[in-house]
Amino acid sequence: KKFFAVIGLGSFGYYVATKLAEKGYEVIAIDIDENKIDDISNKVTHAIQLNALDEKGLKEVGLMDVDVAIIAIKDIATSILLSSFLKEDLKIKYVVAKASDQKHGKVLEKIGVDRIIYPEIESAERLAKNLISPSIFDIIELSSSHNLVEIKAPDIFVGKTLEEIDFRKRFDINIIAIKRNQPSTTETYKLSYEESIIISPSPKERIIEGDILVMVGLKEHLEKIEKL
Amino acid sequence: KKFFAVIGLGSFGYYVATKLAEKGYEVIAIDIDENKIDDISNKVTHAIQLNALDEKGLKEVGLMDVDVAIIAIKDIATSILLSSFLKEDLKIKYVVAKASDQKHGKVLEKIGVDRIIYPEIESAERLAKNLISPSIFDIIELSSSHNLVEIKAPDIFVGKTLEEIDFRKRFDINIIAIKRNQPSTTETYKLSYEESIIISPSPKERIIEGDILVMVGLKEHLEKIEKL
Ligand SMILES: Nc1ncnc2c1ncn2[C@@H]1O[C@H](COP(=O)(O)OP(=O)(O)OP(=O)(O)O)[C@@H](O)[C@H]1O
Ligand SMILES: Nc1ncnc2c1ncn2[C@@H]1O[C@H](COP(=O)(O)OP(=O)(O)OP(=O)(O)O)[C@@H](O)[C@H]1O
Repeated sequence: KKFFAVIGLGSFGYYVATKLAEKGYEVIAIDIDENKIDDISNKVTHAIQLNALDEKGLKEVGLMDVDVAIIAIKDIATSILLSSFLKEDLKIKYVVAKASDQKHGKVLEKIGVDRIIYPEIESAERLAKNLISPSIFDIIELSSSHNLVEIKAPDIFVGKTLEEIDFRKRFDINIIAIKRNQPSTTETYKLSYEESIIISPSPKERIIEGDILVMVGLKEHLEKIEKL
Repeated sequence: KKFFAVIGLGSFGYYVATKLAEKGYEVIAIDIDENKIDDISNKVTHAIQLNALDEKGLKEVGLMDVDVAIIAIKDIATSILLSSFLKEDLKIKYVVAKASDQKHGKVLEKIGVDRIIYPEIESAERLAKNLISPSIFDIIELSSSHNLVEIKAPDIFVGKTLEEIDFRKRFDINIIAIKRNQPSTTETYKLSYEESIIISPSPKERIIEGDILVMVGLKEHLEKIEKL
């Protein structure tokens, strides 16, 4: 299971750290401000007061062992120096950093940060799209009658093809994808970390033990499947 | 077509305003800072320098005529006073406000703001979910071979049922929804502003002129349909 570090505990960093910890992952949270450390200490694996530029300190708390580091500090200079240290010196495989604007983001990309987050820009674009025309996925989430759910394939489906099970006729639901665990063929966290996703599976697709079915349909119909 | 106002042009407000304007909507952008107004003036319908608490000024620029107002100011007191003015005095139908934290958000809800946005919290949750396991929709967006597209139904499909067209066999794609314009039965902007969405349509669903097909499939297959 992945081991995460979050450096910088403003709203963004705090919520990333606590969300991951809630889902059962090991999280080390770092901030220069002792109050932030006190607030979060019972919610994460380790909360440590440190300056993000204290390279010796970061090494001592075992930061090179993390799989993913998230830099949630606005200050451009600090985030650039820290990103470079985490990628180049500590060789952390996957580094995510929050950027205040495109200029900041471009520099982070150049020094090899794996993923840049622009919280305000992303929320702004989602809101604008949503005000113009609610997206299908928002509809599915907002719809009081429909749901999009993921469930582990019930035993009675294992070994059968989608066609044989005939989800639409029997349950009136649409399987829009199957998530399947397979040894990962790439090192990337971006798409298929230990998991491949079969989008829009063919009716001839045979279900394997452990498959996760991603389904859309009316709530009462989905509940029937969940009871199998 | 909807008429929007955005008050407060930090990153969040600036991007909401420019995104809406790019899509062809009328946008009035307001900020107390003249530099922000200069930066945005050629990108929106009207950019006006005003204090958000200047009720007389807001009335004079015609703010009561907007359909949707977006308050993108962090300061809690200002955003609360402004929200109350826009809902109670100007009777603006749909007001969206950015909130810095849950406490701020709760007060805005109490005074009737229609939708609260928490940019940092939302981006943090999306990132956390995405780091744990890329969601199907991120996969579809990130996948280099698959796409999720929406297209206006080609003439040759109008009047036919999905079954008759047989998308899967002929094109190997999955229609996960149909967006259809119908007179709106509710006043809400939240779900179906002039548009109903048929999720996971039945094979017997007949396509009407103007239907928007929401489809998932391999890029080259989707391109075939787009050429019809
Ligand atoms: N050099 C540093 N070392 C460690 N922590 C730092 C350093 N500089 C800033 N921080 C911490 O980073 C956190 C985030 O601060 P920042 O100024 O980036 O933005 P913010 O506006 O609080 O963030 P958000 O938008 O996520 O709410 C703060 O808790 C701060 O104490
Ligand atoms: N009373 C006011 N009237 C009009 N504009 C205001 C008022 N107070 C602040 N603003 C404007 O609101 C904008 C947003 O400022 P704010 O302090 O909320 O946050 P920000 O950190 O710049 O926002 P973001 O997180 O979106 O980048 C600024 O451009 C500022 O000039």
